Amino acid sequence: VEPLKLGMSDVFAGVKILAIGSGKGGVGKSTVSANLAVALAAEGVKVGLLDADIYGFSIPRILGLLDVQPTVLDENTLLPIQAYGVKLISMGNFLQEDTPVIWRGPLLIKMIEQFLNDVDWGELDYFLIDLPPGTGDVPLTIMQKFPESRLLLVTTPQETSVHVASRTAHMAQKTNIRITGIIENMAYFVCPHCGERTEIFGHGGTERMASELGVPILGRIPIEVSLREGGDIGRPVLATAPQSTSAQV
Amino acid sequence: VEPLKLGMSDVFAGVKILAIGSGKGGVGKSTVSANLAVALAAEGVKVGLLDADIYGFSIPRILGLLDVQPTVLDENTLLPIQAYGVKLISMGNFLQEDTPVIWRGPLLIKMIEQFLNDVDWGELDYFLIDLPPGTGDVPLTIMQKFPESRLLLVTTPQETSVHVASRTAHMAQKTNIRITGIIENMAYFVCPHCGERTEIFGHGGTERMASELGVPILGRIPIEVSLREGGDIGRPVLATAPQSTSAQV
Ligand SMILES: Nc1ncnc2c1ncn2[C@@H]1O[C@H](COP(=O)(O)OP(=O)(O)O)[C@@H](O)[C@H]1O
Ligand SMILES: Nc1ncnc2c1ncn2[C@@H]1O[C@H](COP(=O)(O)OP(=O)(O)O)[C@@H](O)[C@H]1O
Ligand SMILES: [Zn+2]
Repeated sequence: VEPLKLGMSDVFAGVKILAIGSGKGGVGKSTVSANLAVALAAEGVKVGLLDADIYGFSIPRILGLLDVQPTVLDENTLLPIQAYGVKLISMGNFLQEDTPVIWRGPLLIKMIEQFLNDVDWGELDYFLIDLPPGTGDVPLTIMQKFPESRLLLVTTPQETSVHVASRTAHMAQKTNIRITGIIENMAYFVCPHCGERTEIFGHGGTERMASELGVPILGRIPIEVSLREGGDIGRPVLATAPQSTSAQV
Repeated sequence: VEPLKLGMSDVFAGVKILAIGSGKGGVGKSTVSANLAVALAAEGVKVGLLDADIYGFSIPRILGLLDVQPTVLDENTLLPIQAYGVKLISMGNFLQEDTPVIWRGPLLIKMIEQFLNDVDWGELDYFLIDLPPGTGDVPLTIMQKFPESRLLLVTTPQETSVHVASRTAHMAQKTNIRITGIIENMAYFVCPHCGERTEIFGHGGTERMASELGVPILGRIPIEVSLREGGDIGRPVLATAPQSTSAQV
């Protein structure tokens, strides 16, 4: 494990660090991270949010910040962007939304370190990190740099997602990171025409994973068109589940 | 670009190489890759399938091959696994499904090269590559090693997915890889109770992307519970769309 840069350990000392991960893409990690950050800020908590998905950044769109750049204080320091009471930074604040970041692993880590060291986060109570999919360079670096952090897992109920999500869980266990719990997203769909429920992505996978890992299921979020619409237009819908989650974190 | 190993360029000379990508995870890349491979094989085509998602491998589950290992011919050569007439290889054939692959970039590439060089693929007409999410090490290496390959994009209709998928499209354009077209997945949901349609993930994003890139939409796949179930239990459902797609490829 690389030694922490002195500046870094001061900035985040005493801050509750929560990584939101899954291993599988498209299960709602960014949606949960953004809504959770907004929910915490609404309760008066000082919260920072790092979009650590350098290739697949999506936090700027979810929070309606597509054309906002961070303020440059000097050549080594940036001020994070603020929205809904949340301080945040993302690769999407430096690029057009459709621009590919065609980097190999080491450059990703340099960028993550800059987001951690060169951004003036100020005083924080919580620091949320929206992890990319997979169990590679970025999640590994984050878990090594923040041994005190916790992991919040997000999964959808089907087997494919649950098994890929458990890889991130096992990675956390190997690097001694505590798992706070699991959020099951897209748990069921209520038809707007007839009100009947369909479990499009099945059920039961999350329970099995929770009992295998010995962690609680902190919330279940149904498939809601308003949640998807909110993500597309940049107005995060505080789905009821994350609110109850913020109490649990 | 690293020089191709001599053996490699011989093996894939004259083979039609199709990478299936999206940038965004969870949109159905693996589901489309597996179904497309099975559809091509059903038409008598000799097809190979590489699961290039080393961290998030899911092809073994989708094709019902969880406990199958490739046959070792000698210390440098493996025989690919065969199912449904498709020759395939995946990280999932070497590990338990829940085991995390905690590697940094360079090891990923070593593994991809072994899958390309040390597997005895035999005679092939088509070689399908199921890309991981993102625009990093693996897609970059594949596009550099196979300049003649084509890219099939998979997206779901909502803005977030379309913008992340376009990053992979722009990456392909930068590396002079032709895009064959786009498959729109999870296009709409038909309620099993009342038969009404809901566009859970919106509509219109794919058309905009197709016209911006100047490529056709090759097929639309609705959200179908049977497709998800087939993926969970390892019996690929030949959704009607990929069949019409195999004609287009
Ligand atoms: N509960 C939900 N209901 C409807 N759409 C959702 C829900 N959760 C997430 N989405 C949508 O699904 C897509 C993927 O979510 P995202 O948060 O980007 O996932 P990830 O960060 O895991 O890749 C987004 O378009 C988002 O708006
Ligand atoms: N059209 C569809 N209808 C219902 N479920 C689908 C559909 N396409 C994919 N899925 C399911 O969605 C999940 C994600 O698909 P997957 O192929 O693993 O995506 P990716 O390879 O892009 O991560 C899987 O559980 C799969 O079964
Ligand atoms: Zn209905």
